[in-house]
Amino acid sequence: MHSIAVLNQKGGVGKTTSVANLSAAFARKGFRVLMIDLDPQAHLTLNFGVDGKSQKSVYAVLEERVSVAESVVKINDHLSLIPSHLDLAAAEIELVSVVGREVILRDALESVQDDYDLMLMDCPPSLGTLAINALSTANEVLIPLQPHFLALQGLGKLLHETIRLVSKRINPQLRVGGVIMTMYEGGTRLATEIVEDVKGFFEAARNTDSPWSDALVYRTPIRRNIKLAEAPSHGVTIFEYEPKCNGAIDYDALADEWIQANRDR
Amino acid sequence: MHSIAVLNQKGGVGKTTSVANLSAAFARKGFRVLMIDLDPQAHLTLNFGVDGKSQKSVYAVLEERVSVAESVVKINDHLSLIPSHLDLAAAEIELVSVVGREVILRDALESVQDDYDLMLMDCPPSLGTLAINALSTANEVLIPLQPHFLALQGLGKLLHETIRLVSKRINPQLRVGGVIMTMYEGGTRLATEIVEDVKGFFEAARNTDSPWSDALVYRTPIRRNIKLAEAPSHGVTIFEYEPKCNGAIDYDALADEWIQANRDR
Ligand SMILES: Nc1ncnc2c1ncn2[C@@H]1O[C@H](COP(=O)(O)OP(=O)(O)OP(=O)(O)O)[C@@H](O)[C@H]1O
Ligand SMILES: Nc1ncnc2c1ncn2[C@@H]1O[C@H](COP(=O)(O)OP(=O)(O)OP(=O)(O)O)[C@@H](O)[C@H]1O
Ligand SMILES: [Mg+2]
Ligand SMILES: [Mg+2]
Repeated sequence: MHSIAVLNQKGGVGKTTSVANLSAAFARKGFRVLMIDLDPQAHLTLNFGVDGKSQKSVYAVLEERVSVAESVVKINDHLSLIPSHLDLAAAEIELVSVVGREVILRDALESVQDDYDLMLMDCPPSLGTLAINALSTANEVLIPLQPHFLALQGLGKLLHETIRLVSKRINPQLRVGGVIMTMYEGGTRLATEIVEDVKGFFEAARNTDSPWSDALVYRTPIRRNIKLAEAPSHGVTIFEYEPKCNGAIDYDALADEWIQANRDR
Repeated sequence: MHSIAVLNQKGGVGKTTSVANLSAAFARKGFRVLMIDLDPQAHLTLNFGVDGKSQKSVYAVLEERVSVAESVVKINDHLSLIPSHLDLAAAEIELVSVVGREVILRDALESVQDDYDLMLMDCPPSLGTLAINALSTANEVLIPLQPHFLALQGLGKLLHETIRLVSKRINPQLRVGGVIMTMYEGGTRLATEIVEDVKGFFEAARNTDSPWSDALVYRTPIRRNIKLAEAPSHGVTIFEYEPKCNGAIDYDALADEWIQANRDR
């Protein structure tokens, strides 16, 4: 099972929107997909119209009160979700002194390994215990990035501090799959410059032994499109809401690009 | 001294952009303004080209290693900044068991009360110790809000959980000054609907005794404008970068609206 952590500590860069719509794109192509909402804001959960205060949430899984199988909510035949809980922020504090707190999620998921082809984890805008659980579970990180000032600085911190440490101390098989340009405003000088900077960053890492030495800058940008912001208010993804708009085209193309890149992995 | 916390736990809604440009707008009108960067990402600090790893940061103030006066960096005659530090995230953890941790900043600022007319505090996208310090220090909260799905849900949590508790247990003089519509895309149904919902929310609170019973929904929206995203990469605010663009017009108009609203307070 491909296990993908979608992470960027910068807020509002399209992590949740990418998890919802990439997962739906993969599901429409026939993959069995499990989404996991690891954000106390529970936006992924609420975007699908699922209860944000269920007793069988990822919070209960992390506290070992329910099994993963008990927590899973079926969205459709190919798409399922482990919901978050609006009190999940407390877990960051409660877990602080639990031995092996970084790998609780990974251990819990072993029981459903064969039930899914792809697992996507939506992370909060922070690098605490919840994000670390995602990174310890994942074999790949996808990083949504809005090409604005300081995007590169945040990326550097995420890679050199957090991902490097998790890869070294907890999860040696963790790779950075790549960066997804989100909320992309084509034709602006800012976007063009930042994309070039990000490409240069990864070029420089090509022959090192870092977990991002073969990371891609995905060619498909996710263009700014108000439909992507509207779909959640109807409890659906872009593919149910407005399947012909740029948002749907972009996420579907991105899914195809990921499949191509991972065919041989 | 008017002391304003700029807070919303939702990421990427324009908190930092609002602190930088509102502060500059007030400074240009002759107010003596102190900005405080309480975000470990230190984006406000970096947006002004100030060192994000100074030994005399807000981190050092919170750990009582330097005084506020020692930490202040002068941007221009009317605008100063207490910078953040990229390691500030550790403060959230280190301060957990310090008695009276919520009011360290407030106590430290007493020494400079008479040196400034306005103080604006930039908060991280979370409701932890750093945000609580801002709320315990402030006499007013301004809430930047992107009119997207779940904006109202985040607002409800911010008010009913965090602001209500700080007002009740630590800072009874705390008021919610109002909500600022940011990244506003005029002509979209989503923006129109969410703005109506937010107005309705505050209408319903009008005659209650909550800290937001006289909160405004500021009439001036901050329109989406790429210039606002470009200015920081030049180390300046919108007024130096592109003084005639919509971003400058909007933040200047918002500053005037605030002054009008607060003339009698
Ligand atoms: N390409 C896009 N075009 C227009 N709006 C978008 C786009 N992508 C996301 N949005 C909207 O922008 C807002 C922020 O996106 P989202 O919540 O996915 O970011 P996030 O990184 O998950 O935020 P957080 O850090 O708070 O978890 C949401 O209201 C979302 O609907
Ligand atoms: N009105 C606007 N038009 C266009 N871009 C904007 C606007 N306001 C802010 N931005 C850009 O959007 C991004 C997010 O804004 P900003 O960093 O101010 O949000 P924030 O709420 O402080 O984020 P965080 O939660 O991470 O602290 C930045 O790159 C900023 O330059
Ligand atoms: Mg999110
Ligand atoms: Mg900010």
